[in-house]
Amino acid sequence: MAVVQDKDAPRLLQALVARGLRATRLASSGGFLREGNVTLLLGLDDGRVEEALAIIAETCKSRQQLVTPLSPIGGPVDSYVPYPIQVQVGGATVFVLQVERYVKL
Amino acid sequence: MAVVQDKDAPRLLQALVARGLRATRLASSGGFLREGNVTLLLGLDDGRVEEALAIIAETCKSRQQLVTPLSPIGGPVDSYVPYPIQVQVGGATVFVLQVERYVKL
Amino acid sequence: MAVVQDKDAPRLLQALVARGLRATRLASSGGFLREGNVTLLLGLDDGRVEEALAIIAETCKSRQQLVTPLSPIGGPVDSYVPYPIQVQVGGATVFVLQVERYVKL
Ligand SMILES: Nc1ncnc2c1ncn2[C@@H]1O[C@@H]2COP(=O)(O)O[C@H]3[C@@H](O)[C@H](n4cnc5c(N)ncnc54)O[C@@H]3COP(=O)(O)O[C@H]2[C@H]1O
Ligand SMILES: Nc1ncnc2c1ncn2[C@@H]1O[C@@H]2COP(=O)(O)O[C@H]3[C@@H](O)[C@H](n4cnc5c(N)ncnc54)O[C@@H]3COP(=O)(O)O[C@H]2[C@H]1O
Ligand SMILES: Nc1ncnc2c1ncn2[C@@H]1O[C@@H]2COP(=O)(O)O[C@H]3[C@@H](O)[C@H](n4cnc5c(N)ncnc54)O[C@@H]3COP(=O)(O)O[C@H]2[C@H]1O
Repeated sequence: MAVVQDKDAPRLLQALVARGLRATRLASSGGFLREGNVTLLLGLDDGRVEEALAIIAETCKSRQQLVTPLSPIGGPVDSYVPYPIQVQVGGATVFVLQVERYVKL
Repeated sequence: MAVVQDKDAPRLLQALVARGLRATRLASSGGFLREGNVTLLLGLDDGRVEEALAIIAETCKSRQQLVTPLSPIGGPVDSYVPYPIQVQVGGATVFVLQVERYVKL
Repeated sequence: MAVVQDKDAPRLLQALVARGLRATRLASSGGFLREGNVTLLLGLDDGRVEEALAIIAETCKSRQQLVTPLSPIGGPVDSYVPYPIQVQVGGATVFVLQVERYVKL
């Protein structure tokens, strides 16, 4: 499962399809910034995981962005004054899970 | 992966972010009641699973609710007359899956 | 996790609920055709996986469909002329994952 930026998702899907790699796209949003992003479910043969990771690395560039979080990180909610902070977004967060069985009906 | 009530999701996300735990939010709905709920994807270090479960338990209270399911449970569809039943909702349903590899690109 | 066609999802959910099998529905879309489909998260006891697979097989019929993909498969984007191709859709794609722990809060 790979969580990627909204902006990078179309190019990533096109690159995966071009290599015959299958994917399902789920709309999602980040827990911290609450902005929309994309979670992709990729069912891959063991031998093609590295290839998929390389495609994700090529198409999902990581970059700096100035953002203002909606709520305090750890402090009390009522005395919170929102202020912009610099975070590293883009890139991709990938979880590789072992599939016990793959069934095509 | 944790399935929680719509109403509990914002407080749960805030509590997770406050402890520096990362999460991705997916819009979902229940198979039985067909009401909207929230599925959270939490990539956690092995050592922080208990802490995350404790945060989920604190913020997602389980409660009784009177509901009318849209379709029959097991019986024929055409002779179905909807009637309210008491179900236990809220709380959270959590599936802990072993992640083989975690890759940050 | 089972990826099924939009059209088959309501009947599949009804059949699962009728047998007391629990499910969560996530809105999704296909990587290739970019059409909406449905991803179901089914938390099942080990002994009921076969039963769930049989229900999915019965309710999700696979069929031929004429479609025109939005973008080229592998070739250059600028010289692409969309043309209809015959693909096999419907059916279901199921990933069975081992759950290490199931927690109900
Ligand atoms: N408590 C905190 N304090 C300071 N900065 C924080 C923070 N939590 C997140 N950030 C920063 O904000 C960016 C966006 O996080 P968000 O949770 O909205 O959006 C996240 C989230 O949807 C997903 N994600 C990342 N790690 C995850 C994990 N372990 N589990 C589940 N989802 C994850 O990927 C998106 C992008 O993550 P990425 O790491 O590239 O970028 C993160 C990170 O640089
Ligand atoms: N066949 C049935 N007969 C009688 N009562 C039934 C039933 N199926 C469900 N219920 C009751 O209705 C509540 C809502 O179920 P729903 O499927 O809409 O919404 C569910 C579903 O989206 C998800 N969920 C629970 N267990 C799951 C599982 N094993 N696999 C996937 N999703 C699950 O968590 C939500 C809340 O579940 P929770 O257990 O707290 O609460 C459930 C349960 O108390
Ligand atoms: N590169 C390609 N070249 C030619 N034909 C291609 C192709 N990629 C997909 N197709 C065909 O198009 C149908 C729809 O694919 P889509 O990606 O939109 O929608 C897919 C996708 O959302 C999901 N899916 C299938 N296999 C998957 C996998 N390994 N990983 C993740 N999602 C998968 O299930 C949906 C239905 O898949 P299904 O196999 O029944 O049907 C597929 C397949 O017959």
